[in-house]
Amino acid sequence: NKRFFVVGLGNFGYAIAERLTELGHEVIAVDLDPETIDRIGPLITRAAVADATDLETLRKLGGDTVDAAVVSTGDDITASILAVLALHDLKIREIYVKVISRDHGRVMEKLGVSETVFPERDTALGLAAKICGRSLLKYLPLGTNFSIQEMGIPNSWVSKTIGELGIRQAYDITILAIHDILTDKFYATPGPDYRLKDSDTLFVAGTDQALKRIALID
Amino acid sequence: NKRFFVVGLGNFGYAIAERLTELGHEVIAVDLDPETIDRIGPLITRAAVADATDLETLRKLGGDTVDAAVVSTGDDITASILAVLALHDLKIREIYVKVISRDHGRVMEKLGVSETVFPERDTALGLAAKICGRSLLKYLPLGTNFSIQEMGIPNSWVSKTIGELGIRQAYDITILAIHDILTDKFYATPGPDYRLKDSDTLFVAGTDQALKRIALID
Ligand SMILES: Nc1ncnc2c1ncn2[C@@H]1O[C@H](COP(=O)(O)OP(=O)(O)OP(=O)(O)O)[C@@H](O)[C@H]1O
Ligand SMILES: Nc1ncnc2c1ncn2[C@@H]1O[C@H](COP(=O)(O)OP(=O)(O)OP(=O)(O)O)[C@@H](O)[C@H]1O
Repeated sequence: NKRFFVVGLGNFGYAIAERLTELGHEVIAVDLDPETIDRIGPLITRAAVADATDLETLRKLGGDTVDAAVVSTGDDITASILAVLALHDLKIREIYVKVISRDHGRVMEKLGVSETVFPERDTALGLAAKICGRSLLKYLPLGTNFSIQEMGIPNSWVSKTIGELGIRQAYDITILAIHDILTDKFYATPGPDYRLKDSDTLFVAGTDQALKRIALID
Repeated sequence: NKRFFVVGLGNFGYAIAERLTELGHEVIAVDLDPETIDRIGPLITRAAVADATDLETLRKLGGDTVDAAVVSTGDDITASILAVLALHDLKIREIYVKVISRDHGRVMEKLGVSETVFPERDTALGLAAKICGRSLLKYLPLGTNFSIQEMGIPNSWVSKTIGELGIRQAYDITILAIHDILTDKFYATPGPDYRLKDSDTLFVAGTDQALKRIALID
């Protein structure tokens, strides 16, 4: 099992601190709000009211002993930057940051964090795909950057065969199976001659980047 | 193409209004903030400064002609409820709501909305699974007769390439990814030239019969 540091316990930080603990890992969390710390205290390894921009405070709490950190200080962009820099000083190399704007994301990429998430935007893109009738019905992570998802057929793929579309080469994803909604049949490992219908859904697997790309096709 | 109504243009509402437009649909959006409306105006079908809790205002803007609506009024839970009720009065049956807490979600379920999203929480759960590097799988059923499993390399496959072995054709399974145990790297959708090592494990997908057969190979 691993040890994680979570900075900032808004909805996102709180949920991830809880979830990592449920998954059997140790979580140390800090936040400026005593009520939040009191609420989460019993649920995780350790929680403290503290300013995460302060290097010595982080070190005292064991911030230098963790495998990875999550930074989610909400609207306070400066705090998120200072917290990332403090974590770098403690030699924490795996840092995930919840950002609140594209520019915030760009700053974090410049700082070399492992990954940024932008929940409002990421979820909006996912819901948009769904409500146009192209659903990402299931999403299953398989490893650090590899997952499976179920998706509807992009309009431009309807009536074409898998071979014609050259999906694996073009998008770097594998089609595991086709679910024919009308007959409720599964076609496992479909071959290149399978012709896609708009009533099909696909189970596809690949890296998150590849899966994001494929969700954007019309 | 479809027509959508978006109520509230925070990060989520703004992103979904933009994205639905990119996907070729019509979007009518309302918000209380004139600056936001000015910014999105040129990008979508129609944008207006308006209070979405007012039925007549929504009707005047064409709210009764849309296929579906998205409600994302942020912290104002009461506004979100009144907006949903107004949309119901306009006979809009497909309504998606961005909620800011579990209780907010429960209210929306009671109101019978199509779906709620809770971006901070949904994204946190997704990231948690990722950063534990958890492959959830030893064996994962995806449908009534379709599953994924993780397996070691049969001795007879070591040092052969995927192409040489003709695995898909011979065994009717798909190799989703190779997990190189020594480097802890995942190789998604490996190509035919990938040469198998005895320290690899494979994530394979197929019917249960196919997976059973493959487990018996030496
Ligand atoms: N320097 C800091 N050190 C520790 N915690 C901080 C610091 N700055 C801000 N925080 C904490 O980060 C949290 C951010 O939560 P807030 O609800 O503002 O934003 P958020 O990340 O947008 O939340 P959500 O995940 O709900 O969208 C607050 O609880 C705040 O106390
Ligand atoms: N009654 C209403 N009618 C129309 N718009 C409203 C109404 N009430 C609130 N809004 C709008 O909803 C938007 C909500 O955005 P805000 O940034 O507060 O929250 P949010 O949904 O949490 O944002 P984000 O998606 O960035 O997390 C605001 O721009 C506000 O003007």
